[in-house]
Amino acid sequence: MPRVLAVANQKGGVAKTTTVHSLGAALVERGLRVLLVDLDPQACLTFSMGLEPQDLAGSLHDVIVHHRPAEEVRAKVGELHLLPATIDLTGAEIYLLSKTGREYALARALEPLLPQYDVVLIDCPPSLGILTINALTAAHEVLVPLQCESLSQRGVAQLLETIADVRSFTNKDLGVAGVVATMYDGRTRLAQDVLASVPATLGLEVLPPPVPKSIRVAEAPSLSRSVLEHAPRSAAAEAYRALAATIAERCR
Amino acid sequence: MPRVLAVANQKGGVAKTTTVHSLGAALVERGLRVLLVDLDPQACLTFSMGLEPQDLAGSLHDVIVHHRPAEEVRAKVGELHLLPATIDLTGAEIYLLSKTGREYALARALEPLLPQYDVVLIDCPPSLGILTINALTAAHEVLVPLQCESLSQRGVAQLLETIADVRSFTNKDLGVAGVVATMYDGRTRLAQDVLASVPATLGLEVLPPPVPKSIRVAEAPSLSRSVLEHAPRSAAAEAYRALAATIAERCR
Ligand SMILES: Nc1ncnc2c1ncn2[C@@H]1O[C@H](COP(=O)(O)OP(=O)(O)OP(=O)(O)O)[C@@H](O)[C@H]1O
Ligand SMILES: Nc1ncnc2c1ncn2[C@@H]1O[C@H](COP(=O)(O)OP(=O)(O)OP(=O)(O)O)[C@@H](O)[C@H]1O
Ligand SMILES: [Mg+2]
Ligand SMILES: [Mg+2]
Repeated sequence: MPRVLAVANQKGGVAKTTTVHSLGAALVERGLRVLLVDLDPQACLTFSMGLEPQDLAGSLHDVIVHHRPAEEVRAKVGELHLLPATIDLTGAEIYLLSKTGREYALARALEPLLPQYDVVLIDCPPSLGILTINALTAAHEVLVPLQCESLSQRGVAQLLETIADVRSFTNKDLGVAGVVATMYDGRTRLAQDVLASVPATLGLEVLPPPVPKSIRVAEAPSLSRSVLEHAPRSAAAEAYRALAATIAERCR
Repeated sequence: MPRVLAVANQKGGVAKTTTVHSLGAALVERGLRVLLVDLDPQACLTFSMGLEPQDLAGSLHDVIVHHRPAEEVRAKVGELHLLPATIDLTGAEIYLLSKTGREYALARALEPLLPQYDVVLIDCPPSLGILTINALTAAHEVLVPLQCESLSQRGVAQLLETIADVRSFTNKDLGVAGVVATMYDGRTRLAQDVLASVPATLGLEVLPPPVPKSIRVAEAPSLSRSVLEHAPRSAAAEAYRALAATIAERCR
């Protein structure tokens, strides 16, 4: 059975999508079978993998609202598999709000697919709403991308409270894999201080190494590539490979 | 009557909050009376202004859900006035979804305060949900902060569709003031290309100057200051002052 990781942080623009895409690509390089799940109505992961709505057989919206089997909407980009999103997922959020068992919609949809994979990575939107709750309910562990700046750091405490709620009500075994320092600018005191304070202030492990800030990462989405394909020798690509090694180890 | 501007972009981390705070401070420097509205349950603007939930007499949640007068929850930090947010605003979002006239809650709450101000700036969350719809319904114009990278640029088309919807249904006079290039790294081809493509691909005006990427901006929130107070001579502070001059001109 695969390891299911929710990549979550309600602060915007902290590299959730980039981390899901890059880690997914790095795990596939190591020969693992990987499924990515785009749970954001803005569909940035789907776009970053080169898919437009007109290319899709369907999206997670159809799975959640119309109960289509997830396998029917699954897309494949090279060795990476994806359950794609479209803007209709906004409708799924509203639909779920009134449904009993609404936190389990994603977990139920994923269940038939799980035996086919070694790792499932879920890309969450920048909110702690019902879509993120679904990801936390379906996951074994949470991976928290952290942009090492003040506004990003303070949200993590709120996220940890939400994780505690999910443990009480819908997923008692939910763990926290740790924090990944993203778009890290090691030359600034601010980033160094924020990173150094994580174990003490948040009580979380920092999974090494930090992913350095690099224009190669920002360039990749418009080329429909992950940074591992766009700039395979870059420091950022190597950092995501090292993180993938850590995660692959934990997934045994 | 004041000019009401919604600062909106559903992409996360594109400097919506930073732009509201910095522009607000710059407009106050010019002697204008400014009200800031924190419409994000993550309350980053409220935090950046040095306010914690325990310091507050109340928040926008009480105004929207319990119909408290906005004046009762208004906070003052120096010359800047603020309608603060707390995480309870998540509850306001759910409350509004089932209410008739739900798009007008903010407009109604602001109305009694408007005569006291020259400019009102509304900080939106990273979504196109009911809170952002409230901001667009209450505003004269939308200001769109744009991080000059691919994932941020593609969301603006979606935002423009939402603005068109609001014009059809709840605010026929809603205008778009233009795009502000935020955290701009002028040395990279990517940022230059994205910025240059805005008029052609999005049909929007770019309000000069771009706000340069600067560690001074990222340092400011943890010191409860805007970049204008923290680093008044920095290029980023000067850029926000120039933008404030442009906006003050349009607000006559
Ligand atoms: N290591 C890095 N170096 C430089 N740019 C990066 C890096 N990681 C991510 N970025 C860029 O930063 C921006 C934000 O990243 P991303 O969209 O992955 O964040 P997110 O947390 O998923 O955002 P949202 O909250 O909107 O979903 C993107 O333009 C991305 O390409
Ligand atoms: N010009 C700049 N230079 C450097 N850092 C900046 C600049 N503008 C903003 N930042 C930093 O970038 C991060 C994101 O900015 P901010 O929180 O204002 O974006 P946002 O769009 O409001 O995010 P969200 O979508 O989560 O509400 C913050 O840590 C902020 O301090
Ligand atoms: Mg994302
Ligand atoms: Mg913000």
